[in-house]
Amino acid sequence: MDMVTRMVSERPVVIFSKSSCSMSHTIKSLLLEFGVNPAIYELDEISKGPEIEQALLRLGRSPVVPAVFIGGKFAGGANEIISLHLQRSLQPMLKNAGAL
Amino acid sequence: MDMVTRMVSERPVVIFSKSSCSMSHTIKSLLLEFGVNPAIYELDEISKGPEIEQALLRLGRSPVVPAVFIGGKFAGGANEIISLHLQRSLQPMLKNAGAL
Ligand SMILES: N[C@@H](CCC(=O)N[C@@H](CS)C(=O)NCC(=O)O)C(=O)O
Ligand SMILES: N[C@@H](CCC(=O)N[C@@H](CS)C(=O)NCC(=O)O)C(=O)O
Ligand code: FES
Repeated sequence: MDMVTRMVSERPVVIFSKSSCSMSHTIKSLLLEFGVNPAIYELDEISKGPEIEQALLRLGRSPVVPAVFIGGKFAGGANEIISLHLQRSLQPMLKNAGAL
Repeated sequence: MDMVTRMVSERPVVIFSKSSCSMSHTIKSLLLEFGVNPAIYELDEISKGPEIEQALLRLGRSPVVPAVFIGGKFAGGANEIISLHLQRSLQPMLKNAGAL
């Protein structure tokens, strides 16, 4: 199991972010407002950041941040999470993953 | 006259951006839709990028990008430009600066 697969299966919601990125900030705030308690990895602040970034790029996630995993599966970047929210399907996804 | 002051007086609209930043991309697209022809400086791609970034930080612009100057004066970052647009005051500003 590679590093990212292991990290995303540890919590119902996992967010890969950069602290200097306002789009990442927007997505983190949106998910926190639902009351979920995501694992947040700031790739520009943690020592394994560059390694995780490479792993995400290998998974085909480019550009890299924000990247949101729900229930161990890639749910999307900023555009996808905002669309899911507007279609009112984000809350059921979070519930099914046991995040709510 | 410092470097940034000189750069922003050369064209009616000047945008400091980073090519890797989706918020910068949004603001560039918004201004291009008005039909203005801004000078765009991608600070992560040009050799003087770090020097310009330092000059913008010294002017008090933090976080740095996007930074929009209209008629030689600082008009704001993403939040300010979006608010000006929603208040319908962006178009008159662009007209007064001779950008439209
Ligand atoms: N449309 C993408 C935008 C993602 C994006 O552009 N991410 C930028 C930061 S805002 C990025 O990862 N840039 C490369 C980098 O920062 O290393 C989304 O919906 O998430
Ligand atoms: N709220 C600010 C957001 C600006 C912002 O957070 N900019 C980020 C990139 S999205 C930045 O400059 N981060 C530091 C850097 O990239 O060096 C605005 O309205 O422009
Ligand atoms: S780096 Fe600017 S929005 Fe992400």
